[in-house]
Amino acid sequence: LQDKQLTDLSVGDVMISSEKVAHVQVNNPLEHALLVLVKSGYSAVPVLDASYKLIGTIAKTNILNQILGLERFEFERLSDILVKDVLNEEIPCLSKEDSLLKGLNTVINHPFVCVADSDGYFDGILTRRAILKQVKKDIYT
Amino acid sequence: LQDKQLTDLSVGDVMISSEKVAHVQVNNPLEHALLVLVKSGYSAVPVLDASYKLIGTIAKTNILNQILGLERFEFERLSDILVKDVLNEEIPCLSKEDSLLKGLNTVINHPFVCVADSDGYFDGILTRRAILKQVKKDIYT
Ligand SMILES: Nc1ncnc2c1ncn2[C@@H]1O[C@@H]2COP(=O)(O)O[C@H]3[C@@H](O)[C@H](n4cnc5c(N)ncnc54)O[C@@H]3COP(=O)(O)O[C@H]2[C@H]1O
Ligand SMILES: Nc1ncnc2c1ncn2[C@@H]1O[C@@H]2COP(=O)(O)O[C@H]3[C@@H](O)[C@H](n4cnc5c(N)ncnc54)O[C@@H]3COP(=O)(O)O[C@H]2[C@H]1O
Repeated sequence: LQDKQLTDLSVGDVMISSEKVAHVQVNNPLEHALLVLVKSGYSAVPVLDASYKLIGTIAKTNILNQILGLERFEFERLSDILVKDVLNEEIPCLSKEDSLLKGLNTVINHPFVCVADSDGYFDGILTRRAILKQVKKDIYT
Repeated sequence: LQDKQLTDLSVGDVMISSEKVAHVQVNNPLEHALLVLVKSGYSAVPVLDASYKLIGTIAKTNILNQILGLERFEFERLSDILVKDVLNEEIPCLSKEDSLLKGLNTVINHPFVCVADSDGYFDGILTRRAILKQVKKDIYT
């Protein structure tokens, strides 16, 4: 892995694997999801179901947009709305075996891309930072 | 610019210039800053002073962390706190003349980097997306 170039690597070689990825459950209330996002410091995280299948992603923007009323942010509504009502389902998805080059193409428009297996189980995320570190390695060798 | 490689370009060649960058003012209340962030959809933006000098950056996380009380998000406090009390001042900064290679090194740990001139006036931002688009160009040519 040390001497491999971006074009020889796969998504699985550099992704952050699932056990290290903060996520929320599809049936959590938004109040819980916002707490996870604020405490983890991440702007968006994957959304999984109870069997750890990938359902989509959720971002602070989605949650705050949902409670933005005419005069103020209506924070009391956070306990009434569920993640499943607000999540992004139209998300790109990669498999561990995909080339890192395909990963590069996908992160051009997405800060991170979810990785799942053929049955839809969540494997991890490919981040822009992981790609950029590899690019830097390639340039300096 | 079309045929130049990443190693031949400067930050100024690919940055988003200041007039296209959403920002907040150092004396705005957090309520205004959060509205700008939610409506623009950006997770973080630069903070400028009245003469358009670069002061720092502010992110949704900073604002939400500030109002996270023991039991709930205390949204009513948003009108009492100013951007200057919460902004990040320890930020990397580039100049238009810096090489894009130096820009690549900096975006490894920052989704975007502010660009300012020698007097501290805000020139624009260098984003990861701009760098990744150039990397893709280089690989396919
Ligand atoms: N706790 C931390 N420690 C050190 N650096 C931190 C950090 N939190 C954020 N960063 C830096 O800020 C970038 C943007 O984070 P953001 O949360 O907006 O956007 C993140 C977040 O939405 C997601 N992400 C990254 N790691 C994650 C994880 N372990 N669990 C869940 N989501 C993650 O992927 C996006 C892109 O991540 P990437 O690493 O390329 O880029 C990260 C990283 O460079
Ligand atoms: N309105 C929009 N239209 C299309 N795509 C959008 C978008 N808003 C966000 N994105 C996509 O999401 C990425 C992360 O946006 P984020 O707001 O977390 O993080 C952004 C934001 O904090 C800041 N940023 C980008 N453009 C900005 C602008 N015009 N004004 C102020 N801040 C900006 O730079 C960070 C990295 O931007 P980058 O372009 O690399 O990466 C962007 C872009 O790929």
